[in-house]
Amino acid sequence: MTRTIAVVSQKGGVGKTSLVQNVGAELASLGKRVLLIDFDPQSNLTLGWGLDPNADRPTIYQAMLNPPGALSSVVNLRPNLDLIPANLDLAGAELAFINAIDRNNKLRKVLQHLLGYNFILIDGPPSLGFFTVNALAAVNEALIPLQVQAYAYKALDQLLAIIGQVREINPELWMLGVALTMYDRRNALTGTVEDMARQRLGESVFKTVIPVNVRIAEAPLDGTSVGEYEATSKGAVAYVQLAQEVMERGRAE
Amino acid sequence: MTRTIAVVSQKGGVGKTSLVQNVGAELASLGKRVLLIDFDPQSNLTLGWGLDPNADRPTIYQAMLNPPGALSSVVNLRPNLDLIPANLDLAGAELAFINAIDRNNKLRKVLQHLLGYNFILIDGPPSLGFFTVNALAAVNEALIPLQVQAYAYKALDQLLAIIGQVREINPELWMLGVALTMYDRRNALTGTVEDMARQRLGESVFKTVIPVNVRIAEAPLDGTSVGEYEATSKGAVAYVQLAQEVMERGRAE
Ligand SMILES: Nc1ncnc2c1ncn2[C@@H]1O[C@H](COP(=O)(O)OP(=O)(O)OP(=O)(O)O)[C@@H](O)[C@H]1O
Ligand SMILES: Nc1ncnc2c1ncn2[C@@H]1O[C@H](COP(=O)(O)OP(=O)(O)OP(=O)(O)O)[C@@H](O)[C@H]1O
Ligand SMILES: [Mg+2]
Ligand SMILES: [Mg+2]
Repeated sequence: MTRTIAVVSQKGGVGKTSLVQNVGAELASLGKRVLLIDFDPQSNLTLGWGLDPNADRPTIYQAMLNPPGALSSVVNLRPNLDLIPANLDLAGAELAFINAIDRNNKLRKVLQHLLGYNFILIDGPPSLGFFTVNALAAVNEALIPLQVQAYAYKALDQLLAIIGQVREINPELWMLGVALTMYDRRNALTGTVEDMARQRLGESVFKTVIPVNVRIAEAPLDGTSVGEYEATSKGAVAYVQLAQEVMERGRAE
Repeated sequence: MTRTIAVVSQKGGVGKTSLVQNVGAELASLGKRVLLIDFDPQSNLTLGWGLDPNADRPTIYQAMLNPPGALSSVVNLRPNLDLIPANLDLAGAELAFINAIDRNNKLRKVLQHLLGYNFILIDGPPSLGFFTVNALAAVNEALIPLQVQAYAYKALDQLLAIIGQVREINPELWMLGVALTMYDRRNALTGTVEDMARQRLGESVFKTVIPVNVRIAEAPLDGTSVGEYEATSKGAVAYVQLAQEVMERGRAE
């Protein structure tokens, strides 16, 4: 069975793209067949793998317009690792599908034509509207990167409420967990937010935390994951652990 | 004359809200009459001043629905410093005004009823659509916080293109400048992005840079600016300098 995971948060800059790129890369290097989907018109995930979003190739938007042809939007990145890129045209999708009865299931219909993967990870934009709802409606699992800061923590209520609402159209949707990101043991704010999160969310907070590590921010300039960029860095080691924890937490089938 | 400034970037988490809160607070403490407008449905600026977005009070959305009554949405924060708060209802504005002929000028009409300020600063959401266009259409100056990282730098092209397009409906719109944020002298990435930005944008990059400083992230938990939270911190000192540079760079009247 394919595990499908939407990585979502309406708070900007919390590490959604970094998580999808790096957890995806680690799962692939563990032998899992992985597909990443860039579902943000800003197309940072596409950029992060060194691709030009404006190159003349089909993107996730074309796949949504013609789901049976979705495979032609797939780009192979590494062994076991594929990507469906995005570009700014995707921003037009919200308006294009505004009157479609199945507007919330456009992405779900694409996934139905993408078979043979062990994992599909979707990178969402920093908003709560059409794209986040589509991403959550398309998958079985939601993963929330939680930057250990005040605004990101305060955004949780709203996000959990949206996940609850999407369950009405996608009863399979399950909360895989919350991963603490940009964790800096040296400052008190990290501890404050971590305590609040673990108290409120308990076991659904991953044990693995992703530390602040400049290598994570440098790797996308090279068009690669932090594991490839510098495998011994704190960031790379943490993402290996997080990928393993994602595998362990998989729903008992 | 009132200087009106939109603080915009579609990249998430680059310091838009922090810049509006802290530059606004410093301008007010220099004796300028300042109005901040929270124009992000996530209402982080409202939260950052310790207010509950869900309290029963009019917000920027009510002001857009009835511009002549805009003053009733104004909340006084400190001497010389007012705020028009936001809440999640604002997310409904995009759809509510979708067929309005003046849809891009809804915020501009609000500002026409808010007189007597020396500065009006607008905090935008991390997207390029309705809200960012409205914010840019409403003001004379655009200020872009540029986090010194790869994705934020790559977002510049698109943002500058949008500012150019909005000039068609708002010929007064002028580029106040680009302020480097989350600057960390210890890592090479900061220097790489700074060099790229200064080479490409020259003088429009502010001399003042905003360093990574945890006090900036802690202050909103106390509902206050970094200057009030810890005036001697690196973050507070930098925001005093940035506010002064904003004042100096004002268009020659
Ligand atoms: N653990 C980390 N340590 C240091 N830098 C990080 C870390 N995680 C992400 N970054 C950097 O911080 C910035 C924000 O991360 P990223 O772009 O992945 O967040 P996002 O949630 O996808 O943002 P957006 O809301 O704009 O889509 C990027 O420049 C990224 O390289
Ligand atoms: N110079 C800084 N040093 C350390 N932390 C900072 C700095 N500036 C902002 N922050 C923190 O980083 C996070 C992102 O900043 P902020 O929320 O202001 O960005 P934004 O661009 O408004 O985000 P969004 O795109 O979600 O609206 C916040 O938690 C904030 O407190
Ligand atoms: Mg992203
Ligand atoms: Mg903000």
